Amino acid sequence: VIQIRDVTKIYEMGDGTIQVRALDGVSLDISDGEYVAIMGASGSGKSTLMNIIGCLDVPTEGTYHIDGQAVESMSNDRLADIRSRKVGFVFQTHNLLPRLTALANVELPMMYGRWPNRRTRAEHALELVNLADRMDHRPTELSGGQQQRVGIARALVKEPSVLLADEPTGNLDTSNTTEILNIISDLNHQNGITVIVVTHERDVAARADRVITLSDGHIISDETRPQA
Amino acid sequence: VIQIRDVTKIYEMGDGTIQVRALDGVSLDISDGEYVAIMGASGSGKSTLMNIIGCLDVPTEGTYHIDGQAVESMSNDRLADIRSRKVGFVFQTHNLLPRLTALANVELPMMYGRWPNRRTRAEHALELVNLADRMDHRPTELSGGQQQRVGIARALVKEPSVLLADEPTGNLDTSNTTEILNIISDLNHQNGITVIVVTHERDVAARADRVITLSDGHIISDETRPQA
Ligand SMILES: Nc1ncnc2c1ncn2[C@@H]1O[C@H](COP(=O)(O)OP(=O)(O)OP(=O)(O)O)[C@@H](O)[C@H]1O
Ligand SMILES: Nc1ncnc2c1ncn2[C@@H]1O[C@H](COP(=O)(O)OP(=O)(O)OP(=O)(O)O)[C@@H](O)[C@H]1O
Ligand SMILES: [Mg+2]
Ligand SMILES: [Mg+2]
Repeated sequence: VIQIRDVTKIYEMGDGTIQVRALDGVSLDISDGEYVAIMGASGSGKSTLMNIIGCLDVPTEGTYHIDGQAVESMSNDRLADIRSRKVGFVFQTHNLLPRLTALANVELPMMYGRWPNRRTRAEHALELVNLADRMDHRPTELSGGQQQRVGIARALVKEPSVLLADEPTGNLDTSNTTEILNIISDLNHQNGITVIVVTHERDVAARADRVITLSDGHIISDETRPQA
Repeated sequence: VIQIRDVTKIYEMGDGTIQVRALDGVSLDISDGEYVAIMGASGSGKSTLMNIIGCLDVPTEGTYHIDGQAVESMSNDRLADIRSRKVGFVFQTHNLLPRLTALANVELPMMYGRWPNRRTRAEHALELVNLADRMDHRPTELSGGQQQRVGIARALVKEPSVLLADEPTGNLDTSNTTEILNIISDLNHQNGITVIVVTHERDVAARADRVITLSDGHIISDETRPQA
């Protein structure tokens, strides 16, 4: 359960005279097992919100509770544990390590902690995104869409309970986009994984049960699809 | 005029035992002032073809002529001149320098050669893509869509005669996508700039006069829209 109350994120530029208000008084609850899409114009605060939800960044004001516990009061160990075991993050720009192969990039999250069968898990994740035949390629030896899919495999390899995906299909053709969306839907419907996807594409948002729209750092709409 | 004949691009992996045939016998002519879209599945060779057209890479086999002159026989100076003055390139991953501001990144192509009013030209290019208020931000202080728009401004700032844009709107919302496509259409229709856009989105391809589709390194279709 994710609970965000009155969260504001302010970036101070240069000598502090310029303030960019990336998020402005955002409140939002997300329950376990929900599938939420976050939409909004470029610069509206979507990635900033995702970074806070994924504990990669902290609010300037407001509170953020995960499973009832305030993130501000968590120890570094607890935060690291959330980032590494509870949440899987697909970044808007893939953030792969350039000197490692696709396989090694997908194995990387499992280098700490006890993870039996690391290579097998990583290979399986790459098969899931149709990259079995590219696992020995480094990022510069992969197409844009292939790099994005490696990022998706890496986010899924530890079977997280929350998947945060920031524009996961932006560089993908129709057929790969459909496959990735099917994988994500299955993880949500069959495994009960909570999914939060940032997208500016209607057909990606159409797969979610609920669509939240940001504008200039505010939530301007929050629509739940009528359940079949 | 761009003339590509039987171009093949082979990447050799590791000890040379694995060959990736990224392009396989591609032939294609593009005339001055055309507006061409290149589509195809992820990994089909689109970015590889663009890099060869933009003189950022060389074919393994086949020939490439620009304005009647074979690229293989050009001096390094002539190649550098084409890359810096004739062609503007929007990369699939933005490739901005992380320690420079948006403004400095857009000015960068003008640091060599005589370019009067560099700052003014760069500011104008950033206004064109709605980023006047973000020109002092560095790439990490910009959203994904904003980074992509800086890349577009940088490609346009020298008013090139050929614009090569590899998925220029992948990270952009609908309104910014429309604006960028309008800018590109104007440059083509009013200024006669030759435009080659790689895209996997139908509505982006719809703006072009001609759509070329790649599959596994081959051209499988080349359709010219009936002229109104
Ligand atoms: N340096 C390299 N070494 C080995 N293989 C490579 C290299 N660069 C690209 N490839 C391979 O060549 C093929 C074509 O890559 P390319 O980047 O041209 O595809 P693309 O059509 O642009 O795909 P996308 O839509 O995903 O961006 C891919 O299968 C890729 O794995
Ligand atoms: N480190 C930073 N310093 C200053 N401003 C920042 C910083 N990071 C982001 N911003 C600004 O905060 C605003 C929100 O950025 P964010 O990345 O959350 O947008 P977004 O909704 O993800 O956009 P896109 O759809 O283009 O990816 C933008 O206007 C951006 O310029
Ligand atoms: Mg973003
Ligand atoms: Mg590509």
